[in-house]
Amino acid sequence: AVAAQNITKTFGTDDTKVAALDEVSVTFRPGEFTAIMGPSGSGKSTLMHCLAGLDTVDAGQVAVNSTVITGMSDNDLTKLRRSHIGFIFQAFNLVPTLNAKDNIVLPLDLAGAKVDQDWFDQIIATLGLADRLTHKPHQLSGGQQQRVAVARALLTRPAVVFADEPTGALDSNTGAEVLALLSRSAREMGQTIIMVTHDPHAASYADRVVLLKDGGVLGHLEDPTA
Amino acid sequence: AVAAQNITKTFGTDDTKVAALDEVSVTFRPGEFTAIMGPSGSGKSTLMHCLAGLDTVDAGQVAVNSTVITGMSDNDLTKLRRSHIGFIFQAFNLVPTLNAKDNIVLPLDLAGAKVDQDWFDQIIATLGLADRLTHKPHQLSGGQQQRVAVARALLTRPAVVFADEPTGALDSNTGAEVLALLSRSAREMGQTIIMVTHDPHAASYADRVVLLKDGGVLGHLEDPTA
Ligand SMILES: Nc1ncnc2c1ncn2[C@@H]1O[C@H](COP(=O)(O)OP(=O)(O)OP(=O)(O)O)[C@@H](O)[C@H]1O
Ligand SMILES: Nc1ncnc2c1ncn2[C@@H]1O[C@H](COP(=O)(O)OP(=O)(O)OP(=O)(O)O)[C@@H](O)[C@H]1O
Ligand SMILES: [Mg+2]
Ligand SMILES: [Mg+2]
Repeated sequence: AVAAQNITKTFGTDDTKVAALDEVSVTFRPGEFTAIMGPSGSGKSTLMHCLAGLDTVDAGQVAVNSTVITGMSDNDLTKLRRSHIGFIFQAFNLVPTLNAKDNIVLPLDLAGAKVDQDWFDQIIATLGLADRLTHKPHQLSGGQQQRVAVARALLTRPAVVFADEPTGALDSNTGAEVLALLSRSAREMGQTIIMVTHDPHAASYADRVVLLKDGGVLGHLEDPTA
Repeated sequence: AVAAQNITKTFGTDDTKVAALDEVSVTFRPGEFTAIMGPSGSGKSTLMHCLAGLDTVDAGQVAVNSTVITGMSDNDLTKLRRSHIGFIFQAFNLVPTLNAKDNIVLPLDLAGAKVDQDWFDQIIATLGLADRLTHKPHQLSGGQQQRVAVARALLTRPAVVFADEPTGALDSNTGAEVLALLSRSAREMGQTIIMVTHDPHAASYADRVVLLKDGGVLGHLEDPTA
């Protein structure tokens, strides 16, 4: 459902120039749960942003659901992301002026689509957010903000879910709820789950692990166990 | 070096009202490395902010280095924090318009103090930031931003270091460097280290663990082993 072919991405100029991705090729299939691991600064978030069309590549191409997104116009990219992609950002990226509930339904509002109330209630219950829906981001703990970001990405039932360290701010119990939810999304709803994590326990929920190092793919692990 | 006596903290009004801390008493001694653990939303960040004088309490009192800070003026609080406290925020709180180096030396600049160049070089080398000093926060990975926040808190050699999930965005190797640095700061420099973490491995570096739940102290663990 998502494929990168030989993608290269360089940032900056002169003394901030960094080769963040160096000829990376990787494919993610429908219903597959992949964990991406690697040292801090190895290019994981950059890879995720390029695969989701949030950033452009300097060489190579990216395809989502058999559509080549490299070279697509901003308008078409936005429409594709809105209907097919959910993204849980490493820094959450919540809208500070909206409360938790409005942050969560924002993608649907922007698409002019209705909220599936049952699914909304299920996600909120699983993530323990029922009594925080009217709080704004600054009135939430770090882990609560992270869970709002998770709910926002899952509510639209997108074909592909990108999760950039989705349990980084969570205790083990709350983290397990998030991982179980992502795992069910892959197995029962056939979604493609691509999760960056530093936590080997989180990676053990995945079907396979892709290892990055210095902007390149170091290797793969099938069926990881913590 | 830091003591909280029966502190209570309530946030919000009406439907956002939350009793974040409920009669919490805890003492931290010089040279002691304490980990604070507990579920997401249990009050850890709130406790840290109240202990550091970044937020006021509604009842009880807080003392830092035998000075009662409850009721202190903003000016006096700012001076005390600047000379005695280093804080690594859960969301990093870096200045977006300054590069990494300027973010790290900012507290010293504001205090009109000189940078100890040897100590600066040591910290930068240990945290692997030497080739990122001219990058601005948006040009850094999540883990690199976190390490800049760690460097900023340690450069001034404060009597008390508050670390709110200082390894949340780091891979295990980089995280181990940060934990070893904090541990050395306690043992060799006699600093008081107070670290919030969700990671039992990180907690194992501490001399003891304080457990929070629903705004109250659930218990203590001495000499934790992962
Ligand atoms: N300004 C605010 N208004 C209302 N409630 C708030 C406000 N700030 C924090 N809270 C609430 O206080 C509680 C404690 O928050 P705190 O940030 O201390 O939790 P935490 O233990 O650090 O959690 P995490 O592990 O998720 O970071 C949370 O339930 C949060 O929703
Ligand atoms: N705008 C930019 N300009 C210059 N360099 C950049 C920019 N954005 C990212 N980088 C660099 O690209 C590299 C890869 O960053 P990326 O955020 O993908 O790492 P990561 O693997 O997600 O790390 P972490 O685990 O710390 O989140 C880093 O070394 C970073 O400094
Ligand atoms: Mg990252
Ligand atoms: Mg917190």
